[in-house]
Amino acid sequence: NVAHGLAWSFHLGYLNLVLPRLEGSITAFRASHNAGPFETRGSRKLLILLPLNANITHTLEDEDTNIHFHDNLPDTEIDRAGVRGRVYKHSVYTVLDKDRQAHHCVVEYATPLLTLYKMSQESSAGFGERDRREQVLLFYRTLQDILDRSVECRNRYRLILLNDEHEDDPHYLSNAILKNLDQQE
Amino acid sequence: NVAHGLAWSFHLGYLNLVLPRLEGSITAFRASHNAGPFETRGSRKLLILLPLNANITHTLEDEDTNIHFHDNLPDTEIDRAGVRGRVYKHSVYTVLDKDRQAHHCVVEYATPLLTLYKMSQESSAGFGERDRREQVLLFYRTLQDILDRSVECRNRYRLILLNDEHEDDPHYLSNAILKNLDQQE
Ligand SMILES: Nc1nc(=O)c2ncn([C@@H]3O[C@@H]4COP(=O)(O)O[C@H]5[C@@H](O)[C@H](n6cnc7c(N)ncnc76)O[C@@H]5COP(=O)(O)O[C@@H]3[C@@H]4O)c2[nH]1
Repeated sequence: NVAHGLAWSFHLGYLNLVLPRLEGSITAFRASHNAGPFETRGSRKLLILLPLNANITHTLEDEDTNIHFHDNLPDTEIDRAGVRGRVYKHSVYTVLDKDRQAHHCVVEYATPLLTLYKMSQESSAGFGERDRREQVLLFYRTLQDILDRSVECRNRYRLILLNDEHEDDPHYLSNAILKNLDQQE
Repeated sequence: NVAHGLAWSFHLGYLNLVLPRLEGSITAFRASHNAGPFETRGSRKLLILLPLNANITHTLEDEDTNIHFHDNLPDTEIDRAGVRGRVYKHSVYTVLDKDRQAHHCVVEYATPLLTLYKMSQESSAGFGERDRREQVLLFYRTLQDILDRSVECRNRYRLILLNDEHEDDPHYLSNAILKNLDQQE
């Protein structure tokens, strides 16, 4: 079960490293930015997008005109497996709601879903398009379980499962993100 | 089979991105360094270390006094899954042979093995220490197959499988690396 291993890898090799450092990065970011991001509205959690069809884009603004890249958080450098100062970073986005109010948040897609998507396109990977949706759900549930039991990661993230039946809504993504901000602030 | 998915993830999410760019990074690196690294001896391939026991260290010099960190190659920045300008980099090491001659090479451990190692220590991951060695071999064979069939990655890497029965040899790692340089230069 590919998704099981990818969820563990995502936690052990990424979330477990970056989530405990996220608060510190946001504090350093606010100290160096005048416009007061995160002060009024937004989230200090890492928002992790999980599209059910695993179809990940690399640039969020291409998905929704209410989403704009704001800036990157300061880099975190960690010596990892022989790579000196491997860089881990997150991007801050401004999301406009229907009243044109700006909300700042740290959001990104769950990178391992890109692997699931590409594997389903490689005939030699032994993994088809029909397996993909099921694997995304398995990834989501496994990751939820792991994170629920992780003291270091608690309350520092939100997993946002994205349905793919929204082709006609140009603000589906910003709405999904905003819904997840309201629930916590 | 966790190792199967991790090998695909390592290729699709990393090697397929960085190997085609490696030659360019090394050329840029040599242009900005006087001491002529890579000129006399060394390798322009990415040397990927795979210890059979999946026991990965983060700092190669701690493993062998004949290995010294030299510098990092220039960063590559790629927009990935919502992270703007995600950084990919490699470290260059100087490896001394028994005649104290210095060889430059770009070497690192296969990071997914770290996931295998840590999963074998987490009881909730459903993956024990006995499975680990078998999974490392499966990772190695799967990765070999994938890379053999990849035109973009051909001849730009070497997979170095490391036996773990060498506790008494303080220069096991540098010897393993040097053996892999001779075979190609
Ligand atoms: N968003 C995001 N930002 C990151 O910096 C990052 N780093 C890792 N990950 C994801 O976490 C998980 C564990 O990472 P690991 O390092 O063990 O495996 C990684 C690692 O072995 C290798 N790799 C990827 N990026 C790098 C890198 N910059 N340097 C070295 N190796 C890398 O290729 C594997 C797959 O990478 P991704 O497919 O991008 O997703 C990874 C993976 O799902 C990240 N996800």
